[in-house]
Amino acid sequence: LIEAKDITRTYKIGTVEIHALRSVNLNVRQGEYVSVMGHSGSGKSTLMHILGCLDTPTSGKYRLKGMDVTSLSEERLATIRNREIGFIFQTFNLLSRASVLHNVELPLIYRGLPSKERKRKSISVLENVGLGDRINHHPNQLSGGERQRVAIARAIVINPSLILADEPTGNLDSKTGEEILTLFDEIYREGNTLIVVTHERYVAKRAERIVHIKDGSIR
Amino acid sequence: LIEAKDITRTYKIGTVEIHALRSVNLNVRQGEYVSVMGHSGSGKSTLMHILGCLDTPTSGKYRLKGMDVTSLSEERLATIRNREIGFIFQTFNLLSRASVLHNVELPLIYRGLPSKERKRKSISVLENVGLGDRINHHPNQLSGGERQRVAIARAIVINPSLILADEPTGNLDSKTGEEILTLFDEIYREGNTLIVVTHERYVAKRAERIVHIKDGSIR
Ligand SMILES: Nc1ncnc2c1ncn2[C@@H]1O[C@H](COP(=O)(O)OP(=O)(O)OP(=O)(O)O)[C@@H](O)[C@H]1O
Ligand SMILES: Nc1ncnc2c1ncn2[C@@H]1O[C@H](COP(=O)(O)OP(=O)(O)OP(=O)(O)O)[C@@H](O)[C@H]1O
Ligand SMILES: [Mg+2]
Ligand SMILES: [Mg+2]
Repeated sequence: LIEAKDITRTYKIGTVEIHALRSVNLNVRQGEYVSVMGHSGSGKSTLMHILGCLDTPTSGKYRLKGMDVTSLSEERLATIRNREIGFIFQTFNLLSRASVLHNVELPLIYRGLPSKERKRKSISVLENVGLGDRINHHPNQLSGGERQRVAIARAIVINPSLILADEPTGNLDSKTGEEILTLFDEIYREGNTLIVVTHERYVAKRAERIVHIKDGSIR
Repeated sequence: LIEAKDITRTYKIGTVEIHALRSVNLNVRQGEYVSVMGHSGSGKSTLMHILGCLDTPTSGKYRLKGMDVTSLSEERLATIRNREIGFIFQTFNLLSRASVLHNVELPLIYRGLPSKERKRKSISVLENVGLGDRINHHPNQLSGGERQRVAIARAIVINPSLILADEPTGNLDSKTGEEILTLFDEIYREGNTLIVVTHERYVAKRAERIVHIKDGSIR
């Protein structure tokens, strides 16, 4: 599914160059469950954004489902993101002026689902993450872990074939974290692909294999 | 140092009442190191905001250093916050348009420290959290764990007598987390008071005792 070859990503701050990713190679098969670990600042989120078509590498090639992503138009990339990929951001990225329900409905609105069906799907997934009684709250009326779960719900409501989760349990106690991992297991059993960045070993161990990143390189 | 008596905090969403804290009693002595654990949504951040004079309880009494906080003016509360309390927010709350260095200098600017000294102190504390080479970045040019460490640096640069840390290692790998805990140990050895909310057991075990919160109550 994923073939990332010699991916390099460099940022420039003034005259200083930061090599966030250095010639990274990563292959992930359809239906695989991979976890990614590494120190703070080692390049995990940068890698995830490139895999999720949210950022382009400075150099290197990224093929997703056989398509060379670096050669696609912005519209085509947006379509792939909306249809194929469920991205859970490390910092959630919720709409602060919309309700929890509306935040989760948003990807279904983009897909043209009728109102009744998208409400039903959204409420169902919010109940699955334990937020059935928070659907009318706004993000600033939620706890940190509740916001994280809204971000998770929004990513999985479209039944994506690829889940990219960036520290999905960083704000969750282990019991609530286990509930999320149980959901991920279900998604995995249905033949979908999961890549989960985590700093918690109990989360990493649920995957088939663990990829380690250090200073922008996969070891 | 802290005497919280019958603290209740209720939120209203439409007609629904949410009992975030229910008659919570908590005493913390000067120089104590306490950790707080509990499920997502159990009331930990709500409690921390009240202890940090950032929120007022719906009912109950909160005495800090013998003063009845609920009877103080907003100016007096602001002074206490700026001088006595280092608050590390679960969602960081950094100024996005200011550099990392400026974010950490801010509390020292409020205290009237001269520019040379506050730069020196800020750079020193940023080096202590491993961000010496990130001082000119803006928060959106940092990783999640780097932003968390800026929030930590900003809280400790004033040498506060009370540290309130809300999930300070949520975005940190265990090695970087240990470096932060080592800093906390130093602050503790100097006779200061620490209250640390965490969902990670290795963090909680560093404290003298663990307080458990469930559905807004301390068990
Ligand atoms: N402004 C608000 N309006 C309404 N409800 C709120 C508000 N802020 C928090 N809540 C609710 O109060 C409860 C306690 O929130 P709090 O942030 O204290 O939880 P927490 O223990 O810190 O959770 P987490 O571990 O997820 O950060 C949550 O269920 C939340 O939905
Ligand atoms: N926009 C940017 N401009 C400059 N440097 C950046 C930018 N974004 C990230 N960086 C730097 O690139 C490095 C990698 O960042 P990344 O967010 O991928 O790390 P990470 O592994 O996800 O870390 P964490 O575990 O703390 O979330 C970091 O050292 C960071 O400072
Ligand atoms: Mg990251
Ligand atoms: Mg919280």
